Amino acid sequence: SDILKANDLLAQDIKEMLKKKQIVSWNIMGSPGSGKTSILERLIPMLPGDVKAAVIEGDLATSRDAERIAKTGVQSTQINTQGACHLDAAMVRTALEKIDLDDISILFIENVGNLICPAGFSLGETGRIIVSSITEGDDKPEKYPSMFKNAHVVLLNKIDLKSQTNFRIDNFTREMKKINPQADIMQISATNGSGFTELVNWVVGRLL
Amino acid sequence: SDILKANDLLAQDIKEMLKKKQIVSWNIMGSPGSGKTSILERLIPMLPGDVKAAVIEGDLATSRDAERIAKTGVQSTQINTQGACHLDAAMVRTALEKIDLDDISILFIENVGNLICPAGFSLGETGRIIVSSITEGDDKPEKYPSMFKNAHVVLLNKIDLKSQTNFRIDNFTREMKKINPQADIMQISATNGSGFTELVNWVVGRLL
Ligand SMILES: Nc1nc2c(ncn2[C@@H]2O[C@H](COP(=O)(O)OP(=O)(O)OP(=O)(O)O)[C@@H](O)[C@H]2O)c(=O)[nH]1
Ligand SMILES: Nc1nc2c(ncn2[C@@H]2O[C@H](COP(=O)(O)OP(=O)(O)OP(=O)(O)O)[C@@H](O)[C@H]2O)c(=O)[nH]1
Ligand SMILES: [Mg+2]
Ligand SMILES: [Mg+2]
Ligand SMILES: [Zn+2]
Ligand SMILES: [Zn+2]
Repeated sequence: SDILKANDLLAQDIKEMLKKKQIVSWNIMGSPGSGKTSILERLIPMLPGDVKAAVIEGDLATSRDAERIAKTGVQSTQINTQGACHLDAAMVRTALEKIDLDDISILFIENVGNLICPAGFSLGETGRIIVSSITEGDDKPEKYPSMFKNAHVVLLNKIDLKSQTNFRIDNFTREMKKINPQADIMQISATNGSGFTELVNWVVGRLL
Repeated sequence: SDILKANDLLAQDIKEMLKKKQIVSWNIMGSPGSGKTSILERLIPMLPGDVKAAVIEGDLATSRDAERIAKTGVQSTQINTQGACHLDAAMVRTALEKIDLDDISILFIENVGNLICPAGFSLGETGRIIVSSITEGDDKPEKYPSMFKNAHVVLLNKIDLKSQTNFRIDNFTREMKKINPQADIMQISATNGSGFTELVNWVVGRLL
């Protein structure tokens, strides 16, 4: 449609601009409360000292997430979508004006909590990180395929709660193999740090 | 917009039709994996023997949820939205043709897992049940206000996991008081049955 086409043209501009500045960008998506902000809160302080990050936060309302991120010391700006269920390239381009991009090597964009709509809107990102918490159940890839199809990595968060759920990792990985065999899958816990050494290596290994 | 207006007209038809047949209908909404289907699986067998229910299941893909519900013995039909992020009145009217509405006193409609988009589309329901799992965090009402504003009841599910989270019930109820003081709030667990006697009474007390 025309809306999508206009979005993709703008996304392409953003992509080329970030590439010129050698900034890698990650569009972080997942259900409400899957742990996107918690993951960033733990990940950012673990980055090597010479790797500077900035964060664009997207929510319908409140600046709670941007405020949480700001406590880690990095640049953080909040987009409020006023009811829109996904970030789009126009919103991101406006937010980028509020960030000093010199010295930045990673841009994280936390999308609105939504396992469907954000999948359709490129933000000009290098790639997509999908956060799927084990408390949501292991059938999410087949029930929400468009979200998982384009993931570079799926972070299986809240792994600390696994023993209290009926989550079967082999079920999840089998479903992912069908729709997106290239995606990495990482079991992590933002609350106890499990899996974060591997996650930091994954992120740092993909710097430009 | 025109789309919303057309939807609301169709929803009104559904509403009047169900009212004539003395069928109460509940639009069940919540994030992916918040426990909507699990709640129905436990609730339906607990209904009094003379209270017949039917269920319309909405998902992007798969018939997994309708199959789970069918095991309880009630009529259950699956809508696959083919990518649409919410059910609308047109989809529900088509699904209603697959259900024998005689003898039914309750229609449950499980909406697509999404804490944003379904709020904008009336299905002709009597009212809305919002499922918010405590694992998602206690800031969801303020971050996703359109969903919580129109709830008749909020089911705080997965209360069995409360001790392993930082969920503060008073935070949640205080936020709900600001945006929707009329809504009932019930703490429940679909896995261990906690709160279900009260939930059954709430549902049965609202039969037509
Ligand atoms: N047990 C456990 N809880 C977690 C973990 N990660 C996050 N949480 C909790 O999950 C809830 C939601 O975390 P957030 O980081 O706010 O989730 P989010 O995905 O950013 O939420 P939205 O931005 O609103 O979509 C909070 O109560 C966190 O403490 C984890 O690994 N284990
Ligand atoms: N610990 C715990 N887990 C629960 C509870 N209710 C549901 N679950 C688990 O949560 C996961 C998702 O449950 P579902 O009932 O499929 O959730 P849903 O909201 O219907 O999911 P979608 O239809 O995909 O949006 C499953 O692994 C359930 O076993 C509960 O009260 N406590
Ligand atoms: Mg967040
Ligand atoms: Mg379900
Ligand atoms: Zn949308
Ligand atoms: Zn939508």
